[in-house]
Amino acid sequence: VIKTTNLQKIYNNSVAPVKAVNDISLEFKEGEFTAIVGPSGSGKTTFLNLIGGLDKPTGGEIFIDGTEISTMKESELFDFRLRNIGFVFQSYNLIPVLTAKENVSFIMLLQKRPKAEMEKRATEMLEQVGLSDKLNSRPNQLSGGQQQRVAVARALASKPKFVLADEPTANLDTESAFNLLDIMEKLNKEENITLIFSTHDQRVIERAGRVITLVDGRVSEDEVGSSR
Amino acid sequence: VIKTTNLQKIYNNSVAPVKAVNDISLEFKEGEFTAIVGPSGSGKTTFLNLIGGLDKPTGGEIFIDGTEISTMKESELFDFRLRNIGFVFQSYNLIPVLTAKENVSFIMLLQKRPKAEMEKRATEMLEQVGLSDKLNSRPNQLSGGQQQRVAVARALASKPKFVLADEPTANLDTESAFNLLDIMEKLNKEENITLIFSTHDQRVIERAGRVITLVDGRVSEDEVGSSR
Ligand SMILES: Nc1ncnc2c1ncn2[C@@H]1O[C@H](COP(=O)(O)OP(=O)(O)OP(=O)(O)O)[C@@H](O)[C@H]1O
Ligand SMILES: Nc1ncnc2c1ncn2[C@@H]1O[C@H](COP(=O)(O)OP(=O)(O)OP(=O)(O)O)[C@@H](O)[C@H]1O
Ligand SMILES: [Mg+2]
Ligand SMILES: [Mg+2]
Repeated sequence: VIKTTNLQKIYNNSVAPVKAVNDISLEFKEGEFTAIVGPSGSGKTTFLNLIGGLDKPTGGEIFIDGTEISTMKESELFDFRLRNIGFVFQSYNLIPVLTAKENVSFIMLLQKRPKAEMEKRATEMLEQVGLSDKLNSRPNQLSGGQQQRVAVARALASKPKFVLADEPTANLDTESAFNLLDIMEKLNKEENITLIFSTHDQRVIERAGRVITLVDGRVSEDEVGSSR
Repeated sequence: VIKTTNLQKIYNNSVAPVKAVNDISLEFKEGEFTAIVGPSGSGKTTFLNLIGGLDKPTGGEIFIDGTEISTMKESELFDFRLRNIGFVFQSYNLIPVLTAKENVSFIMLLQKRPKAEMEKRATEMLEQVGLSDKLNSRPNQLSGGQQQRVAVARALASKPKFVLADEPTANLDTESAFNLLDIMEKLNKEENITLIFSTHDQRVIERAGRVITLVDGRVSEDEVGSSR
């Protein structure tokens, strides 16, 4: 369902070239819940950005449902992402001038969903992550963990086929983190949504069905299921 | 050494007033290592910003070494902070156009330290947090955890009397987090630097000498020492 072959990303803009992603070949099946772990700087964000179509590789291919995306035109890729992928950024990337509810609706607006459905979904999602009293607050009126939860609500609201989340619980206390995981697991089981998280959080790692460890841009371990 | 009496911060800019900090009276002794914990939105960042002089309270007083800071003039407060407080922000607040080394030196530059000393300290600090190969990289060339470590190096470089850190390990793997804690504890023991961290991270909480729990802007628990 998501497949990479010999994926590579080299940054040439600093003192020495950085092989952020260095020959990664992985397959993710539909409905899998995978945690990608590894030291700070090991390539987790770079890898997620590549398979999420937010960045172009310097080598190798990326297939999503059989479509090779690394050579897609920008507008085509934009539509593809919009219809299939929900992304939670490590630094949230909320739109400062929009409220929490508007930030969550925004994706569905671009998807041209009916206004009433959009409003309802956005409100529901924000209630689910415990922010029903913050619908009309802007990002700078929210705590770090509240912003993170808006970013998660935004990614989930359109029930995308794939949810790629970059350290989605970094700024959350245990109760909020477990709540988020419950929501994600429910979507995973009920809608067969494929979840791929980068994380340092033991609470997330324990609930993933598969754990991939990156070190220096390469896969160093790949463990599945109850053997863990 | 840091003392608050009936501290209050009310935000009046949203739908309903938010009592982010609601009557907090606490004392922090010199050389203490305190973790402030609590649910997302409980007031940790707001409290840290208040005692760090980055925000003004709506009620109550803040004393640092006997000086009441909430009524200080802006320029006076700026100098006071510069000389005494190292702050690690929840969202790092690195200067995008400066390299890692320049970001760390910046504080010491403002403190008018000799250039040679500054360069040496900045390089040492970045080596200590494992970023010796990133001295000349800009923030957008760094991973989330690397940016976080630069923010920590910046706060520690001038060996301030107080280090206030807002979730300083949120984006770090265990090895990097433990390394950071070792550095902080060393400064705590050798230089008697007072450490106050807001955190959700169990790995940090376990090493703090005192744990204060906030709920809805109030202190709900305050546990000290080996009884924990
Ligand atoms: N500028 C603001 N305007 C209005 N409300 C605010 C503002 N800043 C913070 N708040 C609110 O104050 C409360 C406390 O926020 P604070 O950032 O201190 O929480 P926190 O404990 O640091 O949370 P987290 O663990 O998520 O970082 C939250 O409900 C937040 O929405
Ligand atoms: N735009 C860029 N230019 C140069 N180097 C970069 C760039 N972006 C990332 N890097 C480098 O690529 C490597 C991998 O970065 P990446 O952000 O993928 O790590 P990560 O595993 O997500 O780390 P963290 O856990 O700290 O978030 C790092 O060494 C980083 O410094
Ligand atoms: Mg990252
Ligand atoms: Mg906070």
